[in-house]
Amino acid sequence: SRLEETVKKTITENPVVVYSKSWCSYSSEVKSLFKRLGVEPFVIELDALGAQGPQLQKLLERLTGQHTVPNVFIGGKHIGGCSETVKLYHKGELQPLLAEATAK
Amino acid sequence: SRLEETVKKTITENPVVVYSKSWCSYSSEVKSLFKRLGVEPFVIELDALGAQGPQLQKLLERLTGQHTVPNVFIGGKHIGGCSETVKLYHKGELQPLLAEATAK
Ligand SMILES: N[C@@H](CCC(=O)N[C@@H](CS)C(=O)NCC(=O)O)C(=O)O
Ligand SMILES: N[C@@H](CCC(=O)N[C@@H](CS)C(=O)NCC(=O)O)C(=O)O
Ligand code: FES
Repeated sequence: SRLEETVKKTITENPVVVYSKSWCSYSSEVKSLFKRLGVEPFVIELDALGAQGPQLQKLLERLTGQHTVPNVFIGGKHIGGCSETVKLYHKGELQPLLAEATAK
Repeated sequence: SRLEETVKKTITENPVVVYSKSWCSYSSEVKSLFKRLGVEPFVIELDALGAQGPQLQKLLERLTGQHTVPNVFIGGKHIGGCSETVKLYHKGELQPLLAEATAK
C-alpha cells in the first residue's frame, strides 16, 4: 500500500525514527534520550495526522507486532518501545547501533 | 458545580486517588507502584468517561494547577504526577504519607 511504502522509505532514509504521540511522556523520554546522545530522531507524531494516525498505528502493528507508542527504528531495524530502547542504552548497546546507523 | 463536588467527595473518601488514562504508561507506573506498596488506589480512567473525561481533566487543572495525567491525591492532598510520586518514594516520604492516609 502507499502508506506502507511511506513507512519503508522513512525508516530506510532516516537513521533514527520514532513514531510518537506528542502528549505521551514515554514518547518524550525516548526522543530526549536520542537528543542527549547527539542524534536527532526523525519523529512522526501520530496524533498530528488526523485520521491517518490510527491507520499508521495499525500498519506499524502489522509490520512490527507492536501496537504501542513510541515505536522506534534504528538503521531501518525495529528496536521496540521506550523500555527496550532504554534497556539497550543501559546495556551499552544503543550507542554502537546509533554510530553504525548514522555512519551510513 | 456537581462535578467539583464529586471530585471533593472522591479524594476525601479514598486514601489514594489516581486520575489516569488507561493506555498511558506513566499512569500504569504510578498505579502499580501503589499496588506494590500494598495500597489499592481508587482509579478514575478519564478516557472511559466519554465527554466527561476532558471536562474532568479541565476541572482538575483548575483545582490543582495540573493538566496532565496521572493526577495523584493521597489523604485528600494533591501530590502531583508520576514523577512527583516516584520522587517521594525514592526520598522515603511516600510510605509515611500512605500509612497516615490509610490509617484514618
Ligand atoms: N513498554 C512499552 C509501553 C508502550 C505503551 O504502553 N505505550 C502506550 C502509551 S504510553 C500506548 O501506546 N498506548 C496505546 C495508544 O496510545 O494507542 C514501551 O516502553 O514503549
Ligand atoms: N512529569 C509528569 C508528566 C505528565 C504528562 O506529561 N502526562 C501526559 C501523559 S504521559 C499528559 O497528561 N498529556 C496530556 C494528556 O494526555 O491530556 C508526570 O510525571 O506525571
Ligand atoms: S501516554 Fe502517558 S506515558 Fe505514554
